[in-house]
Amino acid sequence: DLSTPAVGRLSLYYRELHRLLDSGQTSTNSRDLAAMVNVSAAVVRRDLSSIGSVGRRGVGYDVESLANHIGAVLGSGVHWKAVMIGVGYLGNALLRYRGFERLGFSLAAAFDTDPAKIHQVVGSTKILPMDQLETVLREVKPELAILTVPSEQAKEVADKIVGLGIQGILNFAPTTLRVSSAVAVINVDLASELQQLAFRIQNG
Amino acid sequence: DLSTPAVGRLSLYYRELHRLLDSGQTSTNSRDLAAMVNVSAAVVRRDLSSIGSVGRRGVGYDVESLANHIGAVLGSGVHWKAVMIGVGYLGNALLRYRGFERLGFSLAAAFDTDPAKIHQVVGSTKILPMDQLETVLREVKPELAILTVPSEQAKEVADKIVGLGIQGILNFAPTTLRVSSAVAVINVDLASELQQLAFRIQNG
Ligand SMILES: NC(=O)c1ccc[n+]([C@@H]2O[C@H](COP(=O)([O-])OP(=O)(O)OC[C@H]3O[C@@H](n4cnc5c(N)ncnc54)[C@H](O)[C@@H]3O)[C@@H](O)[C@H]2O)c1
Ligand SMILES: NC(=O)c1ccc[n+]([C@@H]2O[C@H](COP(=O)([O-])OP(=O)(O)OC[C@H]3O[C@@H](n4cnc5c(N)ncnc54)[C@H](O)[C@@H]3O)[C@@H](O)[C@H]2O)c1
Repeated sequence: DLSTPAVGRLSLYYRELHRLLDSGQTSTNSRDLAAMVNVSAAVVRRDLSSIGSVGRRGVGYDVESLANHIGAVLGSGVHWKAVMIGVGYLGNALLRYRGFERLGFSLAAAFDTDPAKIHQVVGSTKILPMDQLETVLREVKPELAILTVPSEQAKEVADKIVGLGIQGILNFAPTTLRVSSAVAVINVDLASELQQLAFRIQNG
Repeated sequence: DLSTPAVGRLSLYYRELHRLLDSGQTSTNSRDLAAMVNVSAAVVRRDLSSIGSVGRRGVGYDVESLANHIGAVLGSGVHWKAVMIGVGYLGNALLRYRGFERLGFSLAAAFDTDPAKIHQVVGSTKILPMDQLETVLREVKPELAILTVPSEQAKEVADKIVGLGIQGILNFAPTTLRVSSAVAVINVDLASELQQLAFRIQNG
């Protein structure tokens, strides 16, 4: 079983291996990979052996096969469909980010309650009214949802999308969602990240 | 010594206590606080006793004094000054977010290399050209920087701001910054968060 920090590191190795692939490098070793993500070489070797990848002594790892193996473990081979609920300032920025597509995530649709936003296209995604949520989710069957609505609305929206089969929520509203434990929720609280940064500086 | 997950939880307790304050509630207990952030009551009690806050049996915690104590531990009492480098889609959204101010962080200035953006005001922050970075940082002496430039530029910009006294960087560019260990760096890789979510669904 992989811990959350280990999964986070695998995803960073995956990102750096793809950067190496783009630059034409075919092999790497745990020391170099460690330097790319600011961890020790021992941590890299432990993470990779926990998913069954052992480097060849003196040669290291083949970049392409290691990237493919990590991708399979992380589920990047699978084509994930996501929807976004709430296309305000943050939603608008996230819809234009190419980083999600590169990992195999496609934003199938976006929804908002603001009549002025309906039928606009942001990035390559069309904004639909919330009264089409049910029809679209039954048809498209996305696994994931990105929640970028105001905090006060987050709970109600989360309940709605879980009821329509969403299995995982990436929540940006600074509030705790209480949904069925069968649904995976990852919270990104950006103000709390800045607070963590201040704490680290204060405690040196 | 507080671990990173514990600091993260304290920041969530802080958020929820302020929500209680806003609604006029004066006391709470570890069971209620636990439910608000989806952890067990035992974890709450352990976290709070590690910063010297012990509830009174049967009465619990005084909301205001607990919030103030956690705020002091997290450094929220101190007035932190931050600058932003790179005001594109993501920077534009973050400059409009009120969540940072509420925790005592003020965005003193924002910088960009795009001439079309210079002297625009976003939220309440004016966008300045990069050739004013040195003058402004020497005058304002911000401790923190939010980095929202493209990955290819992140390293060069990070070196510049560290050279001008920045002590902490909140980095959104999906690349690892190698700066002096005296500087605190927190990386937010949103694509990797989505990958974590997919991993959790795939591994149930
Ligand atoms: N702006 C940021 O950079 C930032 C940073 C951190 C966290 N957040 C959080 O992310 C969320 C979005 O922030 P924002 O700045 O984009 O806010 P915003 O007000 O600009 O956008 C919210 C959007 O949600 C829509 N909406 C409201 N209720 C809805 C509902 N029930 N169903 C569907 N759509 C609905 C609104 O019409 C609007 O377009 C908030 O919870 C905020 O606290 C934002
Ligand atoms: N858009 C998103 O939601 C999102 C999500 C996750 C991560 N990111 C990451 O955040 C960063 C910003 O993303 P974005 O979508 O806002 O990109 P963007 O291209 O819209 O904005 C980048 C801004 O940085 C400015 N810039 C470029 N070089 C600079 C330099 N040397 N000094 C100062 N300013 C400079 C540009 O003029 C532009 O305004 C990128 O690294 C991206 O990978 C963005």
